[in-house]
Amino acid sequence: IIELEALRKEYRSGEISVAALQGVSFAIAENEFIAIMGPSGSGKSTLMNILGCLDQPTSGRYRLGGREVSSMSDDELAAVRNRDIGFVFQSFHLLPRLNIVRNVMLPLKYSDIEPAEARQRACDMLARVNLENRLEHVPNELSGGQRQRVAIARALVNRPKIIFADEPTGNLDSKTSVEIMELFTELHRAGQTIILVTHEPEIAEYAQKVIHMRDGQIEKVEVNAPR
Amino acid sequence: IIELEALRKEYRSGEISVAALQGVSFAIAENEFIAIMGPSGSGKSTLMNILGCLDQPTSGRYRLGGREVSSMSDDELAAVRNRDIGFVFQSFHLLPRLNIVRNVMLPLKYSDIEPAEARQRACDMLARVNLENRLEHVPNELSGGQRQRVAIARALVNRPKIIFADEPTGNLDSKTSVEIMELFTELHRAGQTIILVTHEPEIAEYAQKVIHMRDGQIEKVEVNAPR
Ligand SMILES: Nc1ncnc2c1ncn2[C@@H]1O[C@H](COP(=O)(O)OP(=O)(O)OP(=O)(O)O)[C@@H](O)[C@H]1O
Ligand SMILES: Nc1ncnc2c1ncn2[C@@H]1O[C@H](COP(=O)(O)OP(=O)(O)OP(=O)(O)O)[C@@H](O)[C@H]1O
Ligand SMILES: [Mg+2]
Ligand SMILES: [Mg+2]
Repeated sequence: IIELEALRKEYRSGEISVAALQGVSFAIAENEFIAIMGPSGSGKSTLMNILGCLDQPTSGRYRLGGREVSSMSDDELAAVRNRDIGFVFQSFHLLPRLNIVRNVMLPLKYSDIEPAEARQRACDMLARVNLENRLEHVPNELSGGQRQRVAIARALVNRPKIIFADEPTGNLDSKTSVEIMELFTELHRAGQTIILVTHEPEIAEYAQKVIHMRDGQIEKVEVNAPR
Repeated sequence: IIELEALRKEYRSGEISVAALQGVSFAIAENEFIAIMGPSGSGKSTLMNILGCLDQPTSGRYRLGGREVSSMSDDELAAVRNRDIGFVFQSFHLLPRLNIVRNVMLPLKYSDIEPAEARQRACDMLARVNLENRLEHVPNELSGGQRQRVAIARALVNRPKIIFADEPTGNLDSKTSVEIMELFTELHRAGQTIILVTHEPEIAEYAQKVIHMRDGQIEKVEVNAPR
């Protein structure tokens, strides 16, 4: 479902050029559960943003579901982002003025789901991450880990084909982290493809394979023992 | 150096009232290294904000260096915050339009240190967290873990008496986390008092004591084996 060939990403500002990705190639099959690990600054979020169609590579090819992403129209890209992809950002990106139900409803805005049904789905998803008693709150009235859970709920509410999660348990205590990983495991068993970035080995163990990155390249791929 | 007596914090918005701290009492001696752990939403950041003089309790008493914080003037509070306290925020709070050197220099602005000296200290601190090759960058040109390290550098640059660090390794890979904890250990040996919130037991092990919180209260205090 995902094929990357010699992907490069360079950031330029004036004279300074930062090579964030230096030739990344791999393939991910449908319904795989992949973890990505690597040092701070090794290119994990940059890679995730390109995979999630939020950014473009400087060179190289990215095929999603067999289609060349660079040749998709803006409308096609928007449809893919909205319908097929769920993204949990490392820094959450919640809208500060909306309460958490309305934040979680956002991905459903362009779907053909009725507002009442959308609201119900958002509330259900928030209940699944144990936030049913905070529905009227806005993000800055919540703890770091509560905001992280809202970001997770929002990524899952449209039941996307592929879930990209960038450090989804970074602000969560061990018990809550296990609850979130059990939720991901359940979604994986139901058919979803999951790609998650983590720096914690115990979290990476929930995946089938672990891609190790260093300095913008893939260093090795490990296969986990089946659970 | 820190004494808390029956501290309570309640957030009110209209009808809804959230009891974030429900009677917290403890004391921390000078040059202690304390970790605070607990489930997401248990009140850790709320407690840190009150200890760091960034917020006020609803009731109860907080004495810092023997002085009642609630009876300090605004000027005295500002002086304490600027000179005696260094704070690493769970969500970093870096200024987006300043490059990282100028972000790290901020706490020195009201000190009697010359700008050239302040700039040198900021660069040194950024080198200590391995960011010497990113000095001209602004926060959104950096990875999550790089921003976290800028937040750490900024908290340390004025050599504060007390360091409060709220999840300082949440976005860092294991190797970088160890480097940061070795830096904190070094500062502790040099006399600083350190209070850090973490959800990772391996990080809490660097401290002398671990305060466990649950539902806005202290559940228990563990003493670590000496390292
Ligand atoms: N401004 C606010 N208004 C209402 N409730 C709030 C506000 N800020 C925090 N809270 C609530 O207070 C409780 C404690 O929050 P706090 O941020 O201290 O938790 P925490 O232990 O740091 O959690 P985490 O590990 O998720 O960061 C949470 O239930 C949170 O929803
Ligand atoms: N807009 C930008 N301009 C310049 N350099 C950038 C920009 N965004 C990211 N970088 C650089 O690209 C590299 C990779 O960043 P990325 O965010 O992908 O790292 P990461 O592996 O996610 O790190 P972390 O684990 O700390 O989140 C870093 O060295 C970073 O400084
Ligand atoms: Mg990242
Ligand atoms: Mg917190």
